[in-house]
Amino acid sequence: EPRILVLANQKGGVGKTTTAINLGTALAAVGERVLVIDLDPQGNASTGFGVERSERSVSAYDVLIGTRLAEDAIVPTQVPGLDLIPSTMDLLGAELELSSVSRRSHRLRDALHRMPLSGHAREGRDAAVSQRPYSYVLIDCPPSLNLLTINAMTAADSILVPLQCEFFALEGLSQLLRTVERVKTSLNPDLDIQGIVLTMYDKRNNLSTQVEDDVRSYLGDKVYRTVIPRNVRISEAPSYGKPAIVYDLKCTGSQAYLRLAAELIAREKML
Amino acid sequence: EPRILVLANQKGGVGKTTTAINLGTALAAVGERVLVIDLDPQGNASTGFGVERSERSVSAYDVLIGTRLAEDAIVPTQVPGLDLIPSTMDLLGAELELSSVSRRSHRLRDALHRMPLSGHAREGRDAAVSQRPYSYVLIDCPPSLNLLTINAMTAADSILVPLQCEFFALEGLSQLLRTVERVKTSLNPDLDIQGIVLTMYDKRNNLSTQVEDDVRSYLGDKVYRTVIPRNVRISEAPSYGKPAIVYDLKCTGSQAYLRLAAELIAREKML
Ligand SMILES: Nc1ncnc2c1ncn2[C@@H]1O[C@H](COP(=O)(O)OP(=O)(O)OP(=O)(O)O)[C@@H](O)[C@H]1O
Ligand SMILES: Nc1ncnc2c1ncn2[C@@H]1O[C@H](COP(=O)(O)OP(=O)(O)OP(=O)(O)O)[C@@H](O)[C@H]1O
Ligand SMILES: [Mg+2]
Ligand SMILES: [Mg+2]
Repeated sequence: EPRILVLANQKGGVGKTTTAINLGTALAAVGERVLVIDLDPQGNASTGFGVERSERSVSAYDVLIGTRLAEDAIVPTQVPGLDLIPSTMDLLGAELELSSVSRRSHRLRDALHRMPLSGHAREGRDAAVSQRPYSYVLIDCPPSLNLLTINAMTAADSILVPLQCEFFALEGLSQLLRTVERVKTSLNPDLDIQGIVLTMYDKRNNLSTQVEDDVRSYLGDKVYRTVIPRNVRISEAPSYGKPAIVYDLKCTGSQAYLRLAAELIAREKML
Repeated sequence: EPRILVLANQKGGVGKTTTAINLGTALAAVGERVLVIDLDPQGNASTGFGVERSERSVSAYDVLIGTRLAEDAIVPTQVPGLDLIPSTMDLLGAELELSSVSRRSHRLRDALHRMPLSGHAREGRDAAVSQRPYSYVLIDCPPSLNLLTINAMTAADSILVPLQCEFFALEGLSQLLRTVERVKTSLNPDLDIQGIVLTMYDKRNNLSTQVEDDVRSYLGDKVYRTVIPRNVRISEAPSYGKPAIVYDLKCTGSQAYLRLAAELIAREKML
């Protein structure tokens, strides 16, 4: 069974999508089989993997609404061993469309349970989608605690929280932790915080160090030792439709995401 | 009648709150009377003005739901001439609570129309809230196109779009412009784009210049000449509960927001 991790934080612009793309790519680079699910109507994760809008004929929206099976939405990406369920703007309407449907918070969980997570391609769809089962599923979420994020939290084993080293991002952390508790009590008792990843860390500025000290003293070992530095190559990569690791493997950002993948695998083994 | 401007962009972390706080403060500094409405459940604008959670007993939530009048929610801030309608996490529940209420998209518009926008303080509430009428109302929104943002767009005369100089932020612009058209046709025919403000501009990196060139060639005069530079003093200020202009008037970020206020006033005169 794959480990299902959700990248969640209602604070905007903290690095959820960048982490889903580059952690996913790094995990695939070390031999794991990865499925990334883009649950954000903005579709930044889909764009970051170079999947054009025209290639998203079946998407996460169809899976949530139930008109398509999850495996029908899977597309291969340029990263060997990493597949994607892309997103379209239709997701904007999902919350309203599902408002009176039963088990509306469980739509994604139910869809993934029905899917043989071996990632097998549909007949003739795309032989490139390899037959090996997924070991990791990463779900990218929009910046809010809406039905899409609740669906992701209900489907997931655990939450990876990207945390920008800024004051406003720190302020939102307690709100996020409270929401996790609520989802754990009412929808998904197995849900826990897998870890907190500090992103856009700038060692030249005091604020980053202050936020790091605060978070480590407050959450201890839950905070990853690996810290992702602010690195312009990371923000350039999506304009080429490539993960940073593919665009510039040697840059400090890519190297940090490779270390993050190694630390994640080590932490998972300890569970 | 005050000009009602909404700071909207569904892309997260682009500088909506920072612009609401510092543009508002800059407008007050040159003699305008300003009301900032915090419509984001995160409550970052309220925190950025130093209004503690304990001082938010009446908030934007109560105004939207209709249990309190808008003027009951107004609190003065440390900035002379600038008042605030604060936000609390209750706003997270507003969308669901209003889902079957009539005119649910017009709740904020109707509440502001009932309020004598002279900002008069309730009996004995707080004489510090001055008697002069507001000339500007700025509404800060969450990073999504949900009912809260739709309420703000329905109540507003015009939209000011903070745009981070990054690829993903550029990708979201066309989605935002489409939503504005939809709100204009169905809810608020007067709504227009007042302008686009480039934020977190870093002249050392090509991406910022590329995004600027793209946006100026695509939207021409709608894009403000004033560009807000990336400046660490801006992100430090909220941890002291102060606008950057109060925290460090001389820094490049504060100076840019003062120029932005001057350009905004000049553009408004041209209308
Ligand atoms: N380590 C980094 N160094 C430099 N830029 C970064 C880094 N991580 C992310 N970015 C850039 O910062 C911006 C915000 O990151 P990203 O879009 O991944 O955040 P998000 O949390 O997914 O945003 P949203 O809340 O809108 O979904 C993007 O333009 C991205 O390219
Ligand atoms: N010009 C700037 N220079 C440096 N840091 C900035 C600048 N503008 C904003 N920031 C910082 O970047 C982060 C994002 O800005 P802000 O919170 O204002 O964006 P937002 O669009 O309101 O985010 P959200 O989508 O979560 O509401 C904040 O931590 C803020 O302090
Ligand atoms: Mg994202
Ligand atoms: Mg904000």
